[in-house]
Amino acid sequence: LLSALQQLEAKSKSVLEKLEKDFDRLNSEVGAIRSQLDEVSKQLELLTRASGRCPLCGRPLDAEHRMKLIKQLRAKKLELEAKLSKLIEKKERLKKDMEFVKSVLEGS
Amino acid sequence: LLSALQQLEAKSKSVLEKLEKDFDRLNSEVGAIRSQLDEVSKQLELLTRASGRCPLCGRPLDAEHRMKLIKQLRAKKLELEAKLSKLIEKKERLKKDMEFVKSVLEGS
Ligand SMILES: [Zn+2]
Repeated sequence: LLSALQQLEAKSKSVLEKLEKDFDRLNSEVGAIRSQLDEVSKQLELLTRASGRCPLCGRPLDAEHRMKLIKQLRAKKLELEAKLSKLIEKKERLKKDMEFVKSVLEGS
Repeated sequence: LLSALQQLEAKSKSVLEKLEKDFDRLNSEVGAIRSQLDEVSKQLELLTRASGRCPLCGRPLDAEHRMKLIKQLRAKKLELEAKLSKLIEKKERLKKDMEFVKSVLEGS
């Protein structure tokens, strides 16, 4: 019996280690997406205020080109927001799994 | 004597009103400069990350043109920061004047 408990403990520890590694990876993915979202909203703000010229390089920018760029950026923003909410859901599930395994380790 | 006090009180009230109007005008100037600073730092962030193309309109942007734009924006940022600190100093002085006049009014 003792060796079965010891095996369970060793197995739970290695599961917990793997879950913690996944959790850290997810955290850095969330950070990368948040910084891309930040860049897209900066571009959207500059473009929506612009008229006639590109607010960054100063070259002429007609209304059609400007609207095309704004549409592309809005689509990118929606895509990034959808990715972000999926990752946050994954993180929550992972957190619950980690708490479960920790409670198994503490109980044993 | 009473009419002299009443005159002082009326004069202090009109001075206070003028100071309060100036204070409000200064506040909106500070807000306008802060939003210009915000726009300049967005442009600087997008340009410093860019390479080869304008990060906003997508057209080719050579290193020389990029460096010229970055230099212009940095100069603009310094100018706005100098303006902002002058305005904040003015606001502080005005606040002290208002408190003095208020203490005169309360004392009479
Ligand atoms: Zn451009």
